[in-house]
Amino acid sequence: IIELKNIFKIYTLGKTKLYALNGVDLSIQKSDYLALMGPSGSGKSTLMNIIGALDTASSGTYILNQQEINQLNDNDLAQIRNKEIGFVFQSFNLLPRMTAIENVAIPLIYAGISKTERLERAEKALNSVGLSDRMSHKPNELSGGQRQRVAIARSLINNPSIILADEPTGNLDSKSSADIMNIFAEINEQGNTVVMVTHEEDIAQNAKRIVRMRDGKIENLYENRR
Amino acid sequence: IIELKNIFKIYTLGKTKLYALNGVDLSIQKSDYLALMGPSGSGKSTLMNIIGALDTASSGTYILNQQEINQLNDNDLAQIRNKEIGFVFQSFNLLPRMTAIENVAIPLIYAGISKTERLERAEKALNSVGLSDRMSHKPNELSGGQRQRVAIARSLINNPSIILADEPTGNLDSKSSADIMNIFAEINEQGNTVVMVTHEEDIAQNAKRIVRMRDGKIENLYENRR
Ligand SMILES: Nc1ncnc2c1ncn2[C@@H]1O[C@H](COP(=O)(O)OP(=O)(O)OP(=O)(O)O)[C@@H](O)[C@H]1O
Ligand SMILES: Nc1ncnc2c1ncn2[C@@H]1O[C@H](COP(=O)(O)OP(=O)(O)OP(=O)(O)O)[C@@H](O)[C@H]1O
Ligand SMILES: [Mg+2]
Ligand SMILES: [Mg+2]
Repeated sequence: IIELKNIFKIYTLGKTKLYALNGVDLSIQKSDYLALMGPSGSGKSTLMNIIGALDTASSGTYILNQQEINQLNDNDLAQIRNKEIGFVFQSFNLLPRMTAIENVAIPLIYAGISKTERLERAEKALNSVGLSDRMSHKPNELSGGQRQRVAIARSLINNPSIILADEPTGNLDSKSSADIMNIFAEINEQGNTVVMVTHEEDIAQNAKRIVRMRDGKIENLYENRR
Repeated sequence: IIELKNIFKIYTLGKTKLYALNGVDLSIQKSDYLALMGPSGSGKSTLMNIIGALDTASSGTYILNQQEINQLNDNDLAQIRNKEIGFVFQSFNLLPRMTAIENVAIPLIYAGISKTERLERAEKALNSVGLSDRMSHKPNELSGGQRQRVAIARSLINNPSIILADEPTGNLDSKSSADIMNIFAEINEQGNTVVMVTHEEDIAQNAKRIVRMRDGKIENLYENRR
């Protein structure tokens, strides 16, 4: 369902060109569970942003669910981002002046859900990540790992068919990490696709396949025998 | 050099009182190397902020280098924060409109160092964390792990005698993490004190002592036999 061919992402700073992605080919099937690993700065977040339709490649093709992404108009793209894809950002990107429950409910506004149902579903999502007693806290009244879990809850709220999680356990202790891995396993067993960036080998072991990047390219890709 | 006795940190939200720190006693000697671990929300960052004189306790005493912290005036506190203590924040706290080298040089402005020397020293610090080719990038032109390394470089620039690092390798791959652990080991061998929050057992193994927190209290504390 995700087909990336010869993807380049080039930044121009003054006279230098920086190849954040330097010719990436990647195929992801429905209900795949991929761990994306690699050194700091190797292009993982850049690749995730392109897969998530949050950024466009400088060149190459991206076919998502049989549609060429750069042929779609803004409305179609927004629809995909909101309904098909759940994104957990490496730096969470929570709205600072809204509470945890309000932050989690935001994707449902776009989906046209009533306020009562939005808050009910947001409460349920926060419960599933262990934050039922932090719902009315704003981000600056939460710990780092609590903010990360709010971001995870928000990504799940629309029941997306593709979860893209960039370092979802980077600030979590082993128990909280295990809870998140259980959630992702469950989502994947229901037929959804999970792509997760991680720098921790133990976390990567939860995936079906492990893809390693280096210097803007995919270095190797192997099945994860568990 | 760090003596915390019966430290409480209480937040009042509406009618509820939240005990982020619920009676903490901790002694840290000169050239100690402590790893602080515990579940998400257990009070690690709150404790670090109090040790770093960035926040004040609701009650209890904190003696730093034989001085009771809440007896000091603002000037003395600012001096300590700038010259004695290097702080790596869990969320980095870089200034978005300045480049990496400018961000790293900031603590030296307060110290009254000339601009030429500031940029020289900042360049050296960025070099030590592997970012010599990213000096003129702004934070939004850097990867998550690169921002983390800029925050680490900034904390070291004044050669502080106490390093407080909150999840310094949360976004780093194994090679970058190893580089940071080597830097901390070196600083510690020179007689400086390191306190590091981490959720990764391998990273904690670099420390001399491991302190575990739970629900705002210290649960146990043991020597790390390496
Ligand atoms: N301003 C605030 N108002 C209310 N509660 C707060 C505030 N700041 C923090 N808290 C609460 O205090 C507790 C301790 O927070 P702290 O950031 O110290 O946790 P932590 O151990 O660093 O967690 P993590 O591993 O997730 O970073 C958390 O449960 C958090 O919700
Ligand atoms: N706007 C930009 N302008 C210039 N260079 C950029 C920009 N954004 C990212 N980069 C560079 O692109 C490279 C890839 O960045 P990316 O965020 O994808 O890395 P990453 O693999 O996610 O790293 P990390 O593990 O540290 O999060 C980095 O070297 C970074 O410096
Ligand atoms: Mg990244
Ligand atoms: Mg914390």
